[in-house]
Amino acid sequence: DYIVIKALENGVNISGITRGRDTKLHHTEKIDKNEILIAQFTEQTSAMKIRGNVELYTKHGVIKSGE
Amino acid sequence: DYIVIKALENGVNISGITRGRDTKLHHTEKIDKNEILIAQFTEQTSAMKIRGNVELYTKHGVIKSGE
Amino acid sequence: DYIVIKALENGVNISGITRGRDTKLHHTEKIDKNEILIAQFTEQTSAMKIRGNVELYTKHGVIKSGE
Amino acid sequence: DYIVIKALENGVNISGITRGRDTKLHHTEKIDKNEILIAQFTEQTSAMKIRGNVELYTKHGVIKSGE
Amino acid sequence: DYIVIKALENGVNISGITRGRDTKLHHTEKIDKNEILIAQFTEQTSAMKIRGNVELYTKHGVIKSGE
Amino acid sequence: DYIVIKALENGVNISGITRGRDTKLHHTEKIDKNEILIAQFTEQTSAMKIRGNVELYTKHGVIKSGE
Amino acid sequence: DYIVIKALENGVNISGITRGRDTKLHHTEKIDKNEILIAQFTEQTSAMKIRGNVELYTKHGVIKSGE
Amino acid sequence: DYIVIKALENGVNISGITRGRDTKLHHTEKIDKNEILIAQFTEQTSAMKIRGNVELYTKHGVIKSGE
Amino acid sequence: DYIVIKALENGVNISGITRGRDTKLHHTEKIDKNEILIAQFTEQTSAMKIRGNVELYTKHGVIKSGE
Amino acid sequence: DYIVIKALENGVNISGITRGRDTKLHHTEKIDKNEILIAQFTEQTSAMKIRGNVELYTKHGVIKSGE
Amino acid sequence: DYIVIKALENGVNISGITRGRDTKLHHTEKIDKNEILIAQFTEQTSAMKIRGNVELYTKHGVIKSGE
Ligand SMILES: N[C@@H](Cc1c[nH]c2ccccc12)C(=O)O
Ligand SMILES: N[C@@H](Cc1c[nH]c2ccccc12)C(=O)O
Ligand SMILES: N[C@@H](Cc1c[nH]c2ccccc12)C(=O)O
Ligand SMILES: N[C@@H](Cc1c[nH]c2ccccc12)C(=O)O
Ligand SMILES: N[C@@H](Cc1c[nH]c2ccccc12)C(=O)O
Ligand SMILES: N[C@@H](Cc1c[nH]c2ccccc12)C(=O)O
Ligand SMILES: N[C@@H](Cc1c[nH]c2ccccc12)C(=O)O
Ligand SMILES: N[C@@H](Cc1c[nH]c2ccccc12)C(=O)O
Ligand SMILES: N[C@@H](Cc1c[nH]c2ccccc12)C(=O)O
Ligand SMILES: N[C@@H](Cc1c[nH]c2ccccc12)C(=O)O
Ligand SMILES: N[C@@H](Cc1c[nH]c2ccccc12)C(=O)O
Repeated sequence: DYIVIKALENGVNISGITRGRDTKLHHTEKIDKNEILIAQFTEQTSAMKIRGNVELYTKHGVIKSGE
Repeated sequence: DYIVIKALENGVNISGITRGRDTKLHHTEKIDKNEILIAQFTEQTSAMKIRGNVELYTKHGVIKSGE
Repeated sequence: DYIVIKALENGVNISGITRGRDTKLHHTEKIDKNEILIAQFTEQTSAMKIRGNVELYTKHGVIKSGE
Repeated sequence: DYIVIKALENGVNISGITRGRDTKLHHTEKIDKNEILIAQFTEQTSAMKIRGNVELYTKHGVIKSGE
Repeated sequence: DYIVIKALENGVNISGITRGRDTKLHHTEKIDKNEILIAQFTEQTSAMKIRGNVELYTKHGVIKSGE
Repeated sequence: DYIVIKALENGVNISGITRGRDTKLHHTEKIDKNEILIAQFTEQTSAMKIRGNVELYTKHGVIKSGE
Repeated sequence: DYIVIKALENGVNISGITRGRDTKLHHTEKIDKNEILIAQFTEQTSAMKIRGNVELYTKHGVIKSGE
Repeated sequence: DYIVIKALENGVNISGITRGRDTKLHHTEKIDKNEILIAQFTEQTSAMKIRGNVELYTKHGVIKSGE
Repeated sequence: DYIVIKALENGVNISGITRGRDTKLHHTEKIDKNEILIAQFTEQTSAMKIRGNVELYTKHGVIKSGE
Repeated sequence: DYIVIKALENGVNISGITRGRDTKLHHTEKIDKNEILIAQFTEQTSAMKIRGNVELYTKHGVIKSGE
Repeated sequence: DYIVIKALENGVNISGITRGRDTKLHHTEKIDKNEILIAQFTEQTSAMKIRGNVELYTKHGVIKSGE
């Protein structure tokens, strides 16, 4: 399972949230406008948090944040 | 299995509910308007509770809370 | 396998029913209007009972209790 | 595998039938009008019997008992 | 794998047929008009026989016995 | 995998054919008009033979024997 | 995996071909007009040969031999 | 995985090609007009070669050799 | 996984390419116009090369080489 | 699981991001206009970052970066 | 998982990229106009690079490089 994030503006943050008893952000990847991040869920990452304007492609459809 | 939550207002709460004999909230992630949380079910989390206005994308369709 | 329950009124009750020889309610989660609970079937929970007006999203479709 | 039963009247009975050599009712869950029961097949339960007016949601479609 | 049987008349018989070298009826469940039986294939049951007017829901479609 | 056989006349025969080196009929189940047999392939049964007028429901479609 | 063969004439032959190094017919089942044979691939049978007019139902569609 | 071959003329040849380091024809099955061969891929057979006019039914569609 | 190759001209070459560290052609099967080869990927074969005019049937669609 | 990247301009960068506790770029593959890279997720690679104008083909659809 | 590459011009290069810690080209297969290469992902190959005008058939659709 992976998701695809396309930045619609500069400075979009995608944070990985730890799997297990503890829940905290273990890494934040920054992408600028037109850059694309494709990220899997993994042994380390059981949730992700996205801040900034993006087009998000998932198995449940395409989600546009922002206006 | 993951779900996608897009906040439509500030201060949306997504709580993870413990798997096993005990049922309690183990973590609450807060997201503001336009932020997106993508969360899996895990060894720790067998249910989730969402408070606030969201667009929720799941395998059973898109659910809009709030008016 | 998970189901999604959106409360259409305050005081909706979602009870987990024990898996195994014994059949009893092991936990009741209460949600108010516009709150959403997403719950899996688990080692502890092999059935669920819902009281109150909800929109229920399952793999067999969307079910509206109440009028 | 689970089924979803929505009661259309009070006093609907859903009985679990034992898995194995023996075939008998091991538990009967009662639900009233507008209440919903979601039940899995399990190690204990290999058949179910429903008495009363319901809307039944299964992988083979929606079945309405009663008139 | 399960099938769903809705009785259209009183006194419908659903018999389970033994799995293995031997082939005989090990149990007959009786249901009356509007009652519903949902039954799995199991370690004990590798075939079923239905007598009486029913609506039968299976993965191969809906089958109406009787006229 | 199971098939569904609805008898359109009395005296329909459904025979199970043995799995393994040997190929012979190990059991013949007789059903009359409007009766339904639902039968799996099993450790004992790797083929089936049907004589008489039936509606046969399989994963490859519905087959009507007879005129 | 199984196939369904409906005889359109008397004396239709369905032969099982041995699995393994050797390739020969290990059994020929004869069916007459309107009779139906449903046969799996098995440890003994990795190919089948059909002679005579039939309607053959497979996962790749319905095949009519004969004119 | 199996394929279905219906001969459109007499003398159609279907050859099994050996699996493993070596690649050679281990068996050729001959079928005449209107006869049908249904053949699996097996431990011995990892490819097949067909000569003559046939209708070939596979998971990728129906292929007609010949004019 | 298999592919189906129908030769549209004489002298079509289908070569198997070795699986593993080494990459070379281990076998070339020649087919003439109207002949059909059906070939799996195997322990020996992790790629195939086709020269000549063919109709190629794969899970990604039908591909016609040549003009 | 693989993705397909077609470069729409020269100097497109596709970086592999390490799987595990550490999150850093372990390799960047450069492709020029009209070149295509097809890349899997692997034991080393649990995320990818794309910079430059591309057409990206994934299981969630086709994504065009750039204007 | 395999992909299908049809060369639209002479001298098309398809390179296999090594799986594992190291990322380099381990083999380049050259095909000329109208030749077709069908290639799997393998223990050695976790990415592929294509240079030259091709029609590329993948599970995510058909991709045409070049003008
Ligand atoms: N550490 C948590 C992270 C998490 C996943 N899904 C969640 C949903 C809600 C809150 C936290 C989470 C876990 O692995 O379970
Ligand atoms: N601790 C419970 C949490 C839970 C999951 N699904 C539920 C449904 C209803 C009530 C509680 C639950 C369990 O793992 O089973
Ligand atoms: N304890 C029962 C609960 C149950 C599941 N499905 C049911 C259907 C009917 C009655 C009870 C049940 C079991 O695990 O099997
Ligand atoms: N004890 C039986 C219950 C049962 C399941 N399916 C049935 C069909 C018919 C009659 C009984 C049954 C069994 O586990 O097999
Ligand atoms: N005892 C038989 C019952 C059976 C299943 N499918 C059948 C088809 C025909 C006749 C008998 C059967 C068996 O397990 O195999
Ligand atoms: N004993 C045979 C029965 C059989 C299954 N499929 C067949 C097809 C043709 C002839 C016989 C058969 C076997 O298990 O293989
Ligand atoms: N004995 C052969 C039978 C066979 C299966 N498929 C074939 C295709 C062609 C020729 C023979 C066969 C085998 O098991 O492999
Ligand atoms: N012996 C070869 C046969 C083969 C299968 N697919 C092929 C494709 C091309 C050439 C030969 C083959 C193998 O098992 O791999
Ligand atoms: N020996 C190589 C063959 C191969 C498969 N797919 C490829 C793609 C490109 C180049 C070579 C290949 C391997 O098994 O991996
Ligand atoms: N090292 C991280 C890389 C990663 C995957 N998905 C992510 C999402 C967000 C941030 C980092 C990641 C991991 O394997 O989990
Ligand atoms: N050696 C790398 C090759 C690779 C696969 N997918 C990638 C994506 C980006 C960069 C490199 C790669 C690996 O197996 O993981």
